[in-house]
Amino acid sequence: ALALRDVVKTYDMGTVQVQALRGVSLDIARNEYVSIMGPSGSGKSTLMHVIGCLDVPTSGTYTLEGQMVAEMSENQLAEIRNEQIGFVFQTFNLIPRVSIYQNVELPLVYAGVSRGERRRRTTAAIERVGLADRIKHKPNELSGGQRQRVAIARALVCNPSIILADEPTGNLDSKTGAEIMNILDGLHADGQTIILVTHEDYIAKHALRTVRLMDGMIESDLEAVVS
Amino acid sequence: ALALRDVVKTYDMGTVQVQALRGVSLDIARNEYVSIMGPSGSGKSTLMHVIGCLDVPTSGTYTLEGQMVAEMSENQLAEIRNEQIGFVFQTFNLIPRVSIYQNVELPLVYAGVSRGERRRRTTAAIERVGLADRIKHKPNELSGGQRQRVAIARALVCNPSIILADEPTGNLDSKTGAEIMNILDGLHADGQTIILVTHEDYIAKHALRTVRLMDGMIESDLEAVVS
Ligand SMILES: Nc1ncnc2c1ncn2[C@@H]1O[C@H](COP(=O)(O)OP(=O)(O)OP(=O)(O)O)[C@@H](O)[C@H]1O
Ligand SMILES: Nc1ncnc2c1ncn2[C@@H]1O[C@H](COP(=O)(O)OP(=O)(O)OP(=O)(O)O)[C@@H](O)[C@H]1O
Ligand SMILES: [Mg+2]
Ligand SMILES: [Mg+2]
Repeated sequence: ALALRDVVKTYDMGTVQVQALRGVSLDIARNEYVSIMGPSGSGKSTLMHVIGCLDVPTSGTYTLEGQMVAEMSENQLAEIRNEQIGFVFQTFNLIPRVSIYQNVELPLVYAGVSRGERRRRTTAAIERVGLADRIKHKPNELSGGQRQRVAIARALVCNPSIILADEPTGNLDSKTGAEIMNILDGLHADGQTIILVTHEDYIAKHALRTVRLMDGMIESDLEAVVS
Repeated sequence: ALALRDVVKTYDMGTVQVQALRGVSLDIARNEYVSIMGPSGSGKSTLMHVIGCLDVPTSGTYTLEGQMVAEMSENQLAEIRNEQIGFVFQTFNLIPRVSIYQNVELPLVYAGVSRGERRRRTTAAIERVGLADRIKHKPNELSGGQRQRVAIARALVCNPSIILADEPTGNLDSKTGAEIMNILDGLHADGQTIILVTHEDYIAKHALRTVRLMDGMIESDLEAVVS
């Protein structure tokens, strides 16, 4: 489904350069379930942004479904970001002044889905993450874990084939976290590709392969032992 | 050190009322080490905001160091929030357009600390959370876990006697999280009062007492068994 070759991402800070990714090569096939782990600052979110077509590598190539991302048109990229890839951001990135209903509905609006169908899918997504009774709240009228769940609902509402989840349970208690993992496991069983960043071993165990980053490079890339 | 009696916090949403806290009573003595746990949305952050004098209860009383918070002057409250209490927010609440150095320095500026002393204490706090090489970065030029550590450094820079940490390791890998817990354990050994919200049992175990919330009420309040 996707292939990165020698991807480098450097931030130029004037006096110094920060090398967030230092030559990452990675293949992920369709319907894989991959966890990405590594220390704080090791490049996980940067890698996810490259995979999600939200950030351009400084050098190296990224091929998605057989096509070089660097050669795609703006329209193509917009559609990929909105409909093919569902991104749960580490810092949620919700729109502050509108309700969570409108936050979750937005990708469907961009996708040109009809109003009745939008209503049906938006309410279903919000119910699935247990927030039906908070549907009119704005993000700042929610708890941290509730905001995280809105970000998850929004990422899933277009039924994307690739789900990128950057620490989706970081703000959730174990029971609510388990409910979210059930959703992701179910999507994987339905054929989606799941890539999730996590700091927790017990979350990473839901995946079938674990890629570990260290200082912007892949330190290990291991299939899970099926026991 | 602090006493809450029958604290209620209600949010009026027009058509419906959200009862975030439904009558919480709690005593915490000086130099206690308390963890607060409970499901997403159960009222933990709301409780922390009341304790931190950042939010006023709808009813009930809050007494801090023998004085009713409702009777304090604005100046008194400002000093408490800035110098007596160090608050690590669940969503960090950093100032986006200035460097992390300026973010961490700000409480010292408000406290009227001299420039040389501010420099010394700000750099020490930033070094203590392992971010010396990121000192000129702005918050959006940092990883999620790095931002969390800036929020921690800022909360500690005035050497406050009460530390309120709302999920301080949620975005950190286990090694970095352990370093942060070492800092908090050390502060407790020095005599500070530590109150931390966490979803993780192994973090809660650092505390000597665990208060569990459920639907805005205290479900249990237990001293740890020392083994
Ligand atoms: N400004 C607000 N207006 C309306 N409701 C609110 C507001 N802030 C919080 N709430 C509601 O109050 C309840 C308690 O929120 P709080 O942030 O204290 O939960 P929490 O225990 O910290 O949850 P989490 O573990 O997800 O961070 C939630 O159900 C939330 O929706
Ligand atoms: N815009 C930026 N400018 C400069 N440096 C940046 C920028 N964004 C990220 N960095 C740096 O790149 C490195 C990798 O960041 P990234 O967010 O990918 O880490 P991460 O592995 O997701 O960490 P965490 O587990 O803390 O979320 C970090 O050291 C960070 O300071
Ligand atoms: Mg990250
Ligand atoms: Mg909270």
